[in-house]
Amino acid sequence: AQKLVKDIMRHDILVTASSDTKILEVAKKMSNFNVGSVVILDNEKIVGIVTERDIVRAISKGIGLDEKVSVIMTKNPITILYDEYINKASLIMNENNIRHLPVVNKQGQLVGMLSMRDIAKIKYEWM
Amino acid sequence: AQKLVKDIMRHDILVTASSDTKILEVAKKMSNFNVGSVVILDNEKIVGIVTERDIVRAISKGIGLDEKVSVIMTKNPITILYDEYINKASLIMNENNIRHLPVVNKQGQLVGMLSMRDIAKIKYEWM
Ligand SMILES: C[S@@+](CC[C@H](N)C(=O)[O-])C[C@H]1O[C@@H](n2cnc3c(N)ncnc32)[C@H](O)[C@@H]1O
Ligand SMILES: C[S@@+](CC[C@H](N)C(=O)[O-])C[C@H]1O[C@@H](n2cnc3c(N)ncnc32)[C@H](O)[C@@H]1O
Repeated sequence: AQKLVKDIMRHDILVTASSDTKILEVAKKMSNFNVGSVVILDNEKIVGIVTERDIVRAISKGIGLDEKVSVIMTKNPITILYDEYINKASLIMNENNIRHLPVVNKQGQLVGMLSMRDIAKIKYEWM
Repeated sequence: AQKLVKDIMRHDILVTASSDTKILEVAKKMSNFNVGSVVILDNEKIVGIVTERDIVRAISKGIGLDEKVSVIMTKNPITILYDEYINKASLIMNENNIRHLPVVNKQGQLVGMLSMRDIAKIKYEWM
């Protein structure tokens, strides 16, 4: 049977930050939790996503690390429902050239995070 | 027939830098070429690799961006021969929790770069 997003996603620790958090603080959070992305939540609503790529681009452009993360986040990120098939998640990631999908429930609340590596691991186990 | 690394790797543009390059300059190179990793070469010898994660960790620890990239690079990176099977590259990436493998020839010279996304794309096409 095909696996569902909820079977594969990480849901125990969700690394998030509010949109007025400083870029430096978000970088520290990424390093401390050893993740490549942070979901930006305001009042429990998903307003953006920040990845390592956004932070590297910020410093290459000379954006100060004490600026708010809202300056560099990707607004209104693509998300996926927890009861979707993993194959659909792969399709979305490939078509949009992204590696992370915040996972939501039917109310749009953040319930997990799915990365390309999580999918790669199960495909690898299947080989 | 199983695909080989050389069939999938990127070889047209190799993004490299010398180990005395400043971290900021490496960050700019990553952004300009839109890549997640830079191979560090001294006299055509592979001495290190730097990824977005290394740069984010550097700024989270307060390492100055005008420091040499040798301060933050991973020395003596894991590489793969261009005539290896893709499945072996997947195994190496998964076992070592890495997403990038510099590709070398039998003389140890850099001839390409393979990332997890390059492998994911062909597995996806197969689905
Ligand atoms: C286009 S991808 C570059 C490809 C590379 N493989 C990677 O993921 O780092 C990087 C950009 O996508 C954005 N991004 C990541 N996940 C996203 C998502 N779920 N929805 C919308 N944008 C996203 C990031 O904010 C970043 O600016
Ligand atoms: C352990 S991985 C973290 C996992 C995450 N999926 C990623 O790749 O960003 C990040 C570290 O691996 C290192 N690294 C990347 N490619 C490597 C390679 N081919 N050989 C050795 N180390 C490598 C980077 O320098 C970085 O410090």
